[in-house]
Amino acid sequence: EEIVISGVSLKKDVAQITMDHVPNTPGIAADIFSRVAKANIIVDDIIQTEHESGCATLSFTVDSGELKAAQKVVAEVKANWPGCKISYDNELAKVSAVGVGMRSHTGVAHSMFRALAQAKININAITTSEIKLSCLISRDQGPQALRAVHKAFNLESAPTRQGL
Amino acid sequence: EEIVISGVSLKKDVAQITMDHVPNTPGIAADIFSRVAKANIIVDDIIQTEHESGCATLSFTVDSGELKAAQKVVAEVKANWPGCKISYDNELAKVSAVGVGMRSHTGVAHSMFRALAQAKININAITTSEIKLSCLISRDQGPQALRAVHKAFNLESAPTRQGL
Ligand SMILES: C[C@@H](O)[C@H](N)C(=O)O
Ligand SMILES: C[C@@H](O)[C@H](N)C(=O)O
Repeated sequence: EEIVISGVSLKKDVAQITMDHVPNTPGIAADIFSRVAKANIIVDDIIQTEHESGCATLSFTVDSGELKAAQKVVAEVKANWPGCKISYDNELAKVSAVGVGMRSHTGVAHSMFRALAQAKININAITTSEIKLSCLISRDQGPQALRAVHKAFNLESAPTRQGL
Repeated sequence: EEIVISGVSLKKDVAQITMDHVPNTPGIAADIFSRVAKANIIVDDIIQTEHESGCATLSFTVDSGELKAAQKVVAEVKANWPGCKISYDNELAKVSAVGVGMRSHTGVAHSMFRALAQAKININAITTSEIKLSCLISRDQGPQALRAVHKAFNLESAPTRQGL
């Protein structure tokens, strides 16, 4: 598969809010995001996985500056579903490989994950779309991750700085 | 925020492989995807969240027809990390809202999740990018979900059928 990566980018100030043990029933995500929308919080990515136990892990990312507002909203969620475990991480960055024609992520994922592994960088979260593969990593490893992924795709030009 | 959704799409035959309790240390994702790449499996989305206990949930989607090949690869992963719990779901579809200028997903997410909630459709997984918000739902609710989300964004033209 011809991998056509046109660029690698780094978004530096990312904060993530994770809600673990959220009930996996219709209406929960709508309730959470109606509160987030009411508080006018700008959300970057939303990631959800589900677990065998019938609950889900739902997390979203915001710019670091919006974390306080997001924490207030999510505290309301906790009041509704006391069993849900909430955690925050305000030390993150997002490194992304962008390319058109990524009919499948297999080759891109393999190259990108290997580049981060060889640089001893842990991947905290992953999200993909047709044109982009993004990994959340710790902020202090951002520049190193950008260089490692950039090299993995043999891109000669300087990487673009801000989130594509 | 002016939400500019240009289309809603439905990808019908989606299968998801979920690996729960995966060690959250550098190199694990690279190892999994080197096996997936070797088996020439075409991966659609990759979603990972992490848990407080120091492990992660990593899942990926393939066309239903590739599930068998993916199961073989993932069985090797299980042999490496016996503590990891693997589950499959071959009854999924992916409904997506696509639009440019989605600087933030807040408004789109709220509308889409509310539309699915009102149609009593459960959201199994979520993944986003700048131009797209996707939800995995059960395959038999696909057409209903497409109509509900399409209506939520007041799109007059007929929805596009296959995954955008
Ligand atoms: C967890 C949450 O996404 C739930 N499954 C819902 O449909 O709202
Ligand atoms: C779980 C997996 O993504 C691991 N954190 C890694 O970096 O490979």
